[in-house]
Amino acid sequence: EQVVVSGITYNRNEARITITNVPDVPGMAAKLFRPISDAKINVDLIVQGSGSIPGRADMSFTVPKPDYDKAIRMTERMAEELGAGKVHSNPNIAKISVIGLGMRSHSGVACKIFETLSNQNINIKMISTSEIKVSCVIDEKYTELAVRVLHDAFELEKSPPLGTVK
Amino acid sequence: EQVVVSGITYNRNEARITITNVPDVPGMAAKLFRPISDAKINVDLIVQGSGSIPGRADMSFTVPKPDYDKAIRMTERMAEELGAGKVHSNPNIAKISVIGLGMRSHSGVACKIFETLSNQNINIKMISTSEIKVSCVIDEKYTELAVRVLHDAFELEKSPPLGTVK
Ligand SMILES: C[C@@H](O)[C@H](N)C(=O)O
Ligand SMILES: C[C@@H](O)[C@H](N)C(=O)O
Repeated sequence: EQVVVSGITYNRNEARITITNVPDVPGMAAKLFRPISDAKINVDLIVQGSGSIPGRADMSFTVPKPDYDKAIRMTERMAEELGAGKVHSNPNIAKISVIGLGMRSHSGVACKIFETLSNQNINIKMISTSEIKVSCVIDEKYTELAVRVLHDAFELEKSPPLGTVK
Repeated sequence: EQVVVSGITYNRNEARITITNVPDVPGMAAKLFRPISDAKINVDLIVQGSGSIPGRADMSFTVPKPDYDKAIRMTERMAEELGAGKVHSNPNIAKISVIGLGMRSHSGVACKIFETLSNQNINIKMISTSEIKVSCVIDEKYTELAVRVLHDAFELEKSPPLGTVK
C-alpha cells in the first residue's frame, strides 16, 4: 500500500492535561467537557484509551497554553465532582504530526515514526492517529530535533518545517 | 466559530487491543509496533494518553477483526518482552465518527457528542480526535442507536448512515 508522507508539522502552543481514574460509566466525558466548552476553551487532541484499572479510564487532552491555568482549575474541580483521581499536566509539550495520504494502515508509518524518535531517545507522551496523520506529543525541547529526523526518515525536502500548524 | 458537521460514519470491522503499564521510556512504542507492522496488520486508531501510574503508559489500538487473534498473541508476547502489564481487548466494538469542518475547537462538538451518547446510557471506551473528526469507540450493540441519535443531535439529513467508513 502506497503511503505518501507529505509533510511534518509541529505545534508548541499547547499544554497537556490528564485526568486519571475517571469512572468508566456513561456521562463522565460529557460532564468533564461541558464547563470547558462553555468557557469556549479550544481543545485540540482528546485521547482516551482503555486503562489498567477495571472500571476506570484516563483522559488526556490539550488546550492552548494561555488557557492552561483556567482549564486545570476546571478539570481539578470536575475530578472532585466526578470522583476521579489525580489531575496532572505538562505545559511544555510539542505536538509533532506526520501527514500522509493512504495512511489507512498506520502500522508501517507509525512504527517508522516511533523508531525514528526512539533512536534520538525522545520519549513519546501521547499518540493520536487519524486517516491522514499520526501525531505524537513529546517534550517541547525536542521539537526541532524531532522535526529534522522525521524529515530525514521520510526523505522529505529539506524545506523548513511546515510551521506551527495544528 | 462555525463548525459544520457533515456526517456520521461507523465501522464495526475493528477490534480493540490495550497493553497496560508499558514502561514510559523511549523505544517502547517502536518495539511494540514493529512486529505488527512486519506482519502487515492494518492498525487504525492508536491512542496513548498519560496514565495514572508514574513512569507507565497504557496504549490502545484497533485492528481489523480478522487480525484480532494474531495481533493479540503478538501484543502479549511483546508485553512480556517489554515488561509491561496485562493485555486486554474487546472484539465487539464500533467506531463512531462525527465528521466536520472547522473542528479546530473540538470542545463544543465533542461535548455535544458525549452528551448525546450519555443520554442514551452509551459508555465511551475510546476517544480520538483530529481536525476533521471526533471518533468514539463504543460497544458494537449500540451502533445504530448511536448513529441515529447523533444524526438527530447535529440535525443531519435523515439519510442512511454514511456506511462503514474507517
Ligand atoms: C471515561 C468516560 O469516557 C466514560 N466512559 C464516558 O462515557 O463518559
Ligand atoms: C509508552 C511509549 O510510548 C514510550 N513513551 C515510547 O516512547 O515509546
